[in-house]
Amino acid sequence: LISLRNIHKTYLLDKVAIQAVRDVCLDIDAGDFICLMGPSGSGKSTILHILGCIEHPSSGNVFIRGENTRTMRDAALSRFRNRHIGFIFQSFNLIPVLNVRENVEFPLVIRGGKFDRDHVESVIRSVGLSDCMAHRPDELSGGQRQRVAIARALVTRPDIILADEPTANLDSKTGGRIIDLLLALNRESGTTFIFSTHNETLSRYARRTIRILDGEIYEAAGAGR
Amino acid sequence: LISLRNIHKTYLLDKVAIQAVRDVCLDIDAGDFICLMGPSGSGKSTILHILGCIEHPSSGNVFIRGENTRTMRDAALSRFRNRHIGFIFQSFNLIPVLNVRENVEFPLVIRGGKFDRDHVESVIRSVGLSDCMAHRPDELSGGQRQRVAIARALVTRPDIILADEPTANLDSKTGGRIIDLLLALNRESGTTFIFSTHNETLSRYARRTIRILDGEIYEAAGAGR
Ligand SMILES: Nc1ncnc2c1ncn2[C@@H]1O[C@H](COP(=O)(O)OP(=O)(O)OP(=O)(O)O)[C@@H](O)[C@H]1O
Ligand SMILES: Nc1ncnc2c1ncn2[C@@H]1O[C@H](COP(=O)(O)OP(=O)(O)OP(=O)(O)O)[C@@H](O)[C@H]1O
Ligand SMILES: [Mg+2]
Ligand SMILES: [Mg+2]
Repeated sequence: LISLRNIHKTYLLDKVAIQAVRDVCLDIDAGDFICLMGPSGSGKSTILHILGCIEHPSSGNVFIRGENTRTMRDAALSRFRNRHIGFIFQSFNLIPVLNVRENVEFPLVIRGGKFDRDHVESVIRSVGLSDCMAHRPDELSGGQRQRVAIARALVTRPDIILADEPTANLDSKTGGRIIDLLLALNRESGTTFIFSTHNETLSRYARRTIRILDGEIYEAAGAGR
Repeated sequence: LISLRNIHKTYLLDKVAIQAVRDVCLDIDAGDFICLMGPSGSGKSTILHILGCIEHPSSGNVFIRGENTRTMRDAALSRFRNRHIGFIFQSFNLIPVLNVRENVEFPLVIRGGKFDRDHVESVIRSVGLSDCMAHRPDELSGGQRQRVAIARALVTRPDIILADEPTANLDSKTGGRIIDLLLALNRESGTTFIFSTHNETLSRYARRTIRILDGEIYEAAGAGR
């Protein structure tokens, strides 16, 4: 479904080159449930952004369903991303002037056309925020904002969800419910999940666990495959 | 050191009253190391903000060293806060246009007068960010931003540090180092700590653990006191 081949990502900061990601090769298959783990600063967010085509690698190639993203026009890449990928950001990226309902509806509004209000409400209910639909982000707790970001990624029913530390701000009970929700989507709808986490307990739910250290990835050989 | 008496905090949202904190009484003594735990949305951040005099309760009283904050002038309250309290925010609140070093120095710059550059660098080193001093927040990983927020709270050597989920974005190893750092400050300098966390392992380090549920607090009777 998504393939990374020899991906490098280097940031240049005052003439110092920071190698965030080094020679990463990774294959994601449809229906996968993958956990990405590693220390702070090791490159998890960078890899997720490259997988989601939100950021370009410095070198190497990204293949989406066999097609090289370098040969795709910007418009085609955006269309693919909007139709097939849902992203849960580490810092949420909610729109401050919109309330919970409007933030969750936003990707559907962007798509244009009518959308199902009941579906939006049911997604908001599934993350436990039915009582907060009129709140704006600054009127929510940290964990509530995280859940709005999660609901927003789910509402378009994407084929692939990239989740950057989706339970970091949640207590274990609420976090557990979110993971059950994602597992159910994976089982019942075949949604592909790649999530980064610092929580070892979470990795036990994943079919594959990929470790990352200083921009390089390691996968236990044959684990779960 | 800080006392909360019958604290209520109610938010009004479209004529609906949200009781974030209900009738909370809490005494914090100098040198305490207190953990505040509870589900997402239960009121942890609100209580920390009230303890730090960043937010006013809807009713009830806050006493700082026996003095009722209601009788203190704004200027005196600000002065007390700047001199004695360090705050680590759940969403970091870093200044985007300043780099790591400048963000960490900021409270010292606000205070005026000369400050010790070596001290600033040693605090940055203690949170593991010596290699990132020239980065701006948008050039940092989530866990690196969290550590800048922590360093900034430590640099003024406050008597009281209020930490809102200080390790949420950190892997267990980095998070463990941060907690060791805070414990050392508590032991060696007598710094008082109150931190909220979702991490049960962290609560074992605390001398007192206070549970919160729907805005009401529960403390195990006699636990650690
Ligand atoms: N725009 C940038 N400029 C320079 N360096 C950057 C930039 N963005 C990220 N980095 C660096 O790239 C490295 C990897 O960052 P990344 O955000 O992928 O880490 P992470 O694994 O997600 O960490 P965390 O667990 O703390 O969120 C870090 O060392 C970071 O400082
Ligand atoms: N400005 C506001 N207006 C309305 N309601 C608010 C406002 N700020 C917070 N709340 C509500 O107050 C309650 C407590 O929020 P608080 O941020 O203290 O929770 P928390 O325990 O820190 O949660 P988390 O673990 O998710 O960070 C939540 O239900 C939240 O929706
Ligand atoms: Mg990250
Ligand atoms: Mg909070």
